[in-house]
Amino acid sequence: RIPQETIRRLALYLRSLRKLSQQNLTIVSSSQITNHLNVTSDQFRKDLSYFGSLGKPGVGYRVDELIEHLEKILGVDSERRIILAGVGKLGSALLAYPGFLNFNFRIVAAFDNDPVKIGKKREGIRIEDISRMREVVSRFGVRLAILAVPAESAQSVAEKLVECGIRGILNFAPVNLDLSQKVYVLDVDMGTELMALTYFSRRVLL
Amino acid sequence: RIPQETIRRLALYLRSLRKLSQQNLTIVSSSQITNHLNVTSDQFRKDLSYFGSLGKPGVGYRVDELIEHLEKILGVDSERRIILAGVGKLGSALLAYPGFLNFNFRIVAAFDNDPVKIGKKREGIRIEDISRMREVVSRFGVRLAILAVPAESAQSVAEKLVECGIRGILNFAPVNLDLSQKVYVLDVDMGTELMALTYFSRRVLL
Ligand SMILES: NC(=O)c1ccc[n+]([C@@H]2O[C@H](COP(=O)([O-])OP(=O)(O)OC[C@H]3O[C@@H](n4cnc5c(N)ncnc54)[C@H](O)[C@@H]3O)[C@@H](O)[C@H]2O)c1
Ligand SMILES: NC(=O)c1ccc[n+]([C@@H]2O[C@H](COP(=O)([O-])OP(=O)(O)OC[C@H]3O[C@@H](n4cnc5c(N)ncnc54)[C@H](O)[C@@H]3O)[C@@H](O)[C@H]2O)c1
Repeated sequence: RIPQETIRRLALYLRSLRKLSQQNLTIVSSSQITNHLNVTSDQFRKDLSYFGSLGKPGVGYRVDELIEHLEKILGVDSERRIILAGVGKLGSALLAYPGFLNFNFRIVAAFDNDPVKIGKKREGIRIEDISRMREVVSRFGVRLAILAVPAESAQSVAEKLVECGIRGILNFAPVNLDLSQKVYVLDVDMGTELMALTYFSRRVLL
Repeated sequence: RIPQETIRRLALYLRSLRKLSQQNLTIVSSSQITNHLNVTSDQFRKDLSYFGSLGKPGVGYRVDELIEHLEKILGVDSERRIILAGVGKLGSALLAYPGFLNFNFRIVAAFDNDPVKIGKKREGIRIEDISRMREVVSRFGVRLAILAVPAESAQSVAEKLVECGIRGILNFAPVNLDLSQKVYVLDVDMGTELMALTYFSRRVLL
């Protein structure tokens, strides 16, 4: 099993390589790729070693080749459709975020249970009633969902997502979801991030 | 140096322990604390071992004692003031989020450069002009900031934050900030999270 941290770093390498390609660089060293990232060249080589050998020591890495390789590993070489559950303050901001398209993610449908919101269009997407989720998910063949409902309804909405065939949930609600092995949950907990920030910022060089 | 992942897990243990304390449990086992978290009891014991010995093998952990200990390590035993730079779609959602208070974080000031927004009140906070940041930061004695400005202004605004004495930045802009050693930056990159989700959700049990 490949560690989650390795996959997150691959995504950062992909972002760096895309920038280097915009600067018309064709062959780069590992330190050019990991510049500005808190990553050593050793860690970079170790991360890539999980996926076969790339680049030649002393010669460097071909930017276009490495981009293509990473896009395939990360599955962003083709469009990924996602659905959004909960179109509140955070959900609306996520719906309007153009950055997801940079990595081939497109929110194709959004669901809520607030009668005032259902039927309205936001960013070109009609807000659907949560009861219509199964029908819409199977029509679009979606496997991924963003969960942005309040903490008290997160577990029940997440169970509905799994029933509809969703296999990956990006969870913003500050609760630990208890779901079957059939689904992978990634939590984005901003409270946890701020605590980590507090801890490490107190230890920087003064 | 303690790994970032360990500190994130401590924050998750604290959240679990608070729930257990609400259920009036006074002594718990490590597996009760790590239940619903993708963490083994071994990992839990290893994480705690960085901070001295806690709990007795076979007897378990005192919930109130462990909560107090973790709150002190994570620095959430006293109020942490934070400022917000960028009050757009995401910044507004963060400003309205009550969850930060659960861990003693309070947004005390918000800054923007849009003349239409400056002077308006949102969630009880007056949006200030970014040029007044130094004065407000030193008045409140703030060390932490959330950065929610567009990617193209993130580097320059981050540099201003460091000049004002900010020592920790939670960065939502999808760029690698190049800052002095005096500041700790934690990136929340939702594109990276979605890529990791794509990778792992394709490998769950089918
Ligand atoms: N706002 C933030 O910056 C922020 C930050 C971190 C975490 N969160 C978390 O993200 C989640 C959303 O936060 P928010 O600020 O957007 O809240 P919000 O109350 O503004 O939005 C929640 C939305 O979910 C809908 N909803 C409620 N129950 C539902 C159900 N059973 N089925 C479908 N839709 C339902 C509501 O109608 C509403 O539109 C919360 O769990 C919150 O804790 C928010
Ligand atoms: N919206 C999302 O869900 C989302 C998700 C992931 C990442 N992000 C990132 O978060 C950041 C904010 O996103 P958003 O959707 O809220 O954008 P937005 O355009 O709605 O908000 C940006 C705000 O920053 C202000 N601003 C611009 N330049 C500034 C400067 N120099 N000084 C002070 N304020 C300045 C603008 O006036 C605006 O209010 C972006 O970098 C974006 O890539 C957003």
